[in-house]
Amino acid sequence: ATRIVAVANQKGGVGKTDLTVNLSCQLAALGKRTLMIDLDPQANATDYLVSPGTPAGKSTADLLLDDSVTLDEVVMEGCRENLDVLPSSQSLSSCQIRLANDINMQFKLKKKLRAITEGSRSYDYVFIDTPPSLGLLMVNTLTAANGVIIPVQTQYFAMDGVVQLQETIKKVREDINPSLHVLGLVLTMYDRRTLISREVAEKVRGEVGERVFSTVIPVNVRLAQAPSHHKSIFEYDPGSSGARAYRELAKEVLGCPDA
Amino acid sequence: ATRIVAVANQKGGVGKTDLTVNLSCQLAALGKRTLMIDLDPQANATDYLVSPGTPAGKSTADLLLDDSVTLDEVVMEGCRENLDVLPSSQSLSSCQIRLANDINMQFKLKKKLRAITEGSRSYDYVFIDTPPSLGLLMVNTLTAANGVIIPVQTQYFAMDGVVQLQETIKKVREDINPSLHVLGLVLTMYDRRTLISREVAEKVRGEVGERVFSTVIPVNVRLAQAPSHHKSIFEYDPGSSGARAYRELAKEVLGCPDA
Ligand SMILES: Nc1ncnc2c1ncn2[C@@H]1O[C@H](COP(=O)(O)OP(=O)(O)OP(=O)(O)O)[C@@H](O)[C@H]1O
Ligand SMILES: Nc1ncnc2c1ncn2[C@@H]1O[C@H](COP(=O)(O)OP(=O)(O)OP(=O)(O)O)[C@@H](O)[C@H]1O
Ligand SMILES: [Mg+2]
Ligand SMILES: [Mg+2]
Repeated sequence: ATRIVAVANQKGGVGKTDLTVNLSCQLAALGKRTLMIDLDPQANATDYLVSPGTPAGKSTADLLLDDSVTLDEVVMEGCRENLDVLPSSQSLSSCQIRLANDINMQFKLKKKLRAITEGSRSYDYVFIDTPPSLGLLMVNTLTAANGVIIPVQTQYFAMDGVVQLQETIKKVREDINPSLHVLGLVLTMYDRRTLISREVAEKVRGEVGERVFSTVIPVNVRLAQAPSHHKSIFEYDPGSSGARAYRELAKEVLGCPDA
Repeated sequence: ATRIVAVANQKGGVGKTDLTVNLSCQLAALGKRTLMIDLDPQANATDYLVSPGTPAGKSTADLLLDDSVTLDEVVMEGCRENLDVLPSSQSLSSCQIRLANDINMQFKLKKKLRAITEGSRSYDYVFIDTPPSLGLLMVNTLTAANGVIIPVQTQYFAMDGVVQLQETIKKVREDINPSLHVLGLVLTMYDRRTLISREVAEKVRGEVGERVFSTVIPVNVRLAQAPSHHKSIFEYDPGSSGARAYRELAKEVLGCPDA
């Protein structure tokens, strides 16, 4: 069965896009048929992997706003070997307003993904990059997904946001999507020289009910540079600490039991 | 006249909260009567400055959702000398949905701030911390403010977001708030050892139409630690590079011409 994984945290700048892109690329490199969906109007994940100047076709905005648009029309095939992409665009930001009065607004993504769950497109993994908000795009994502990975930056404000997200996931699971479960938390932007990173890491491991992956994504400037070259960390600097961390994380994710 | 300044950037984790808190504290310390408004449902700015265990009264959620609640009922006076705070709470996140059908939804904050602009409460500066989104809370902020400071993280994804925000500000200025103007951009989280920081800083200074403040906020772990002690950077480590940068920024902000 296809693992449809939301990469979610409503706190900004915690490494959601970095994780979605690099985990998708590594699983694809390991032979898993992977689809990366960019559901953030800022389209950072799209910008990261897709070279500038690539002609823009339809985006996830069209997929959510136009009932007649199909997944097949939007998908960019072979962005990397084994990796397809559903690109985002800024027009996705009007989504919240335009769908606000549609009674089926939270099911838009789920319906379009039937091409995968019930149809002819088969993927092993689908990863969904989300914006820093608990609004309509997040609700669509949690309604359509069966798993959630939560990147948690090892800085002071991390815990509050996680608790609120867990409550939102619980509500979606109870009301509309019983298959939704948290695959785990990933500690990100870890700076082992600082006490605050170590303190937050211990606090998260100690207090959170879900699994916290053993792999920690370190602060590594190579990760910040790779997007400007439109290369995954493996293409840009395969020997870097960032690349090594994502290889380890991919192994852990592959080892996740089906819930 | 009161300077009502939105601290805005829809990109997450670029230092909005850090800037709002520390700039408010420094201007208050210099003798300016200052009000800090937390308009982010994640309430990081509130958490930063207000000690845990302080009894929670009303929040900006009540101010926006309840027409009968006044500014006076919500304000926490004397959070620091010369500094008052309008605290946020998680209940602000239901705001977008609950106000969606209210025809006057974008004027809620502006009306409540009349207690300052037309009434008896006088402040020299009002700073508004905003969430990473261009939704209803941002529209309320831009409708009520007369100035905008845009923190820009010196990393690859910085420029796209700035352009979209500039367009939003322009639209609000033309349609409903002619007094709205950008005071300037502040380069944040600058790491002078990395090429990417220097490249993004040059690009922003070279391409952006508005003023870019000379002061740059450096990456400084003391800034990341201060919130966990509920102290401004000046209380926590007045000799740090972060504290020195915010003192310089406060001088530049005081020197801003009235538009
Ligand atoms: N481990 C890391 N080391 C160094 N830089 C990183 C790391 N992870 C991410 N970055 C950089 O930090 C910035 C924020 O990361 P990213 O965009 O992945 O966060 P996000 O959670 O997707 O943000 P948003 O909430 O705005 O979508 C980006 O410029 C990214 O390249
Ligand atoms: N110059 C800096 N050096 C080191 N750490 C910083 C710096 N500025 C901010 N931080 C830390 O980085 C994290 C993100 O900063 P902050 O919360 O101010 O960003 P934000 O733009 O308000 O994020 P959001 O979009 O989620 O509201 C916080 O943990 C903060 O303490
Ligand atoms: Mg992102
Ligand atoms: Mg903030």
